[in-house]
Order: sequence, then structure tokens, then C-alpha cells
Amino acid sequence: SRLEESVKKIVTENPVVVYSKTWCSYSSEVKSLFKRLGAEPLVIELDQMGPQGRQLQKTLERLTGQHTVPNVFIGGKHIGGCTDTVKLHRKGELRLLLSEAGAT
Amino acid sequence: SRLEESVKKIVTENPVVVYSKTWCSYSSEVKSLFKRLGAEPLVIELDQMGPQGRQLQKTLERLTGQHTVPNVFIGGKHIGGCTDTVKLHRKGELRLLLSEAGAT
Ligand SMILES: N[C@@H](CCC(=O)N[C@@H](CS)C(=O)NCC(=O)O)C(=O)O
Ligand SMILES: N[C@@H](CCC(=O)N[C@@H](CS)C(=O)NCC(=O)O)C(=O)O
Ligand code: FES
Repeated sequence: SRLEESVKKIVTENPVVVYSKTWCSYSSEVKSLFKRLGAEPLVIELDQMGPQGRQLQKTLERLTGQHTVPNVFIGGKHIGGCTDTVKLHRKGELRLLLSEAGAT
Repeated sequence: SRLEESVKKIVTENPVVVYSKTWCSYSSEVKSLFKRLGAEPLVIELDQMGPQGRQLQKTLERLTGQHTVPNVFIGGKHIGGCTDTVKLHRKGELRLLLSEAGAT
């Protein structure tokens, strides 16, 4: 669909993309982890887009199998949520992924 | 108001009370921390009560100054949110509060 194509385009053209909700602490945590690592993620706040936000969340679920926020992509690859991103960081793999994607 | 009285009654009659939202990971984190410590909190899911949930959240804001979830009480005392509760645990003070309140 058109929406799926636009998500694919956004996640391949931007090194780090976070689909988020403004009032969600897990979304804030992952956004601030990226900032601490020197990466400036493209953040899309699903709750600030009216009905399109819900449509977009359904599209993300179709594309990734994940209906929850935050929904994180690095270098066009689907990473998962907050706990997935933090686990990668603890294992020392996040910095590598960010530099390979040209985010840092 | 009647709602304020009912909140005061609930938090004094139950050793641990957590006002939560079912889909919020910070709410889940604080609920599982209490379970791990052997306390069975009274959990009130604000998103499962229809319009009363929003009313209740406003009442909690008036009583505690906190509009966010999770909203935690131990022994009738307002503790705060997830990060406040985790901080108390890290300092070794949460177990004491729970046993003093008769939760463990
Ligand atoms: N482990 C996941 C949890 C994600 C999660 O449960 N997110 C919540 C908000 S914190 C959500 O989107 N809930 C909506 C739902 O469950 O329908 C992560 O770390 O991102
Ligand atoms: N530091 C607080 C954060 C609480 C918080 O921001 N909760 C969010 C959900 S995770 C909330 O209630 N957001 C609603 C809002 O900001 O209006 C805690 O640990 O509980
Ligand atoms: S809504 Fe509470 S952590 Fe996401």
C-alpha cells in the first residue's frame, strides 16, 4: 500500500527512526538513549497526527509484527522496542549499528 | 468530594495501591517489582473503567499533584511513580516501607 511504501522510504532514508508517543516513558527512554550516543533519530509521534497516527501504527504492525511503541529502525532494519534497543546497547552492539548506519 | 474520600479510604485500607494503565510498561514494571518483593498490590486499571477512569485520574492529580501513571501508595502514603519506587528499592528503603505497611 501507499502507507507501507512511505514507511519503507522513511526508514531507509534516515539512519535512525523512532515511532513514538509523546506521553510514553519507554518512548522517551529510547529517544534519550540515542541522544546520549550522539545519534539524532527521526522521531515520529503517532499521537500527534490525528487519525493518521492510528493508520500508521496498523501499517507498522503489518510490516514488523509489532503494534507497540516505541518502534525502532536503524539503517533500514527493524530493531524492535525499548527493551530490545537497551539490550543491544548493553551487549555493545548498538554503537556499531549506529556507526554502520551513518548515524554517528 | 465523594471521589476524594473514596481514594483516601482505598489507600488507607490497603497496604499497597497502584493506579495503573494496562498497556503502560512503567505501570507493568512497578507491578512486577511489588510481586517480586512478595507484596500483592491492589491494582486499579484506570483505562478499564470507562469515563470514571479519567475522573479518578483528575482526583489523583488534585490529591497528589501527579497526573501520570503509575501512581503508587504504600501504607496510605503517596510514593510517586515508577522511578520513585525503583529509587526507594535501590536505596533499600522499599522493603522496610512494605513490611511497616503490613504488605509483606
Ligand atoms: N518491551 C516493549 C514493550 C512495548 C510496550 O508494551 N509498549 C506499550 C507502551 S509502553 C504499548 O505500546 N502499549 C500499547 C498496547 O499494548 O496496545 C518495549 O520495550 O518497547
Ligand atoms: N517518572 C514517572 C513518569 C510517569 C509518566 O510519564 N507516565 C506516563 C506513562 S509512562 C503518563 O502517565 N503519561 C501521561 C501524560 O504524560 O499525560 C514515573 O516513573 O512514573
Ligand atoms: S505508556 Fe507508560 S511506559 Fe509507555
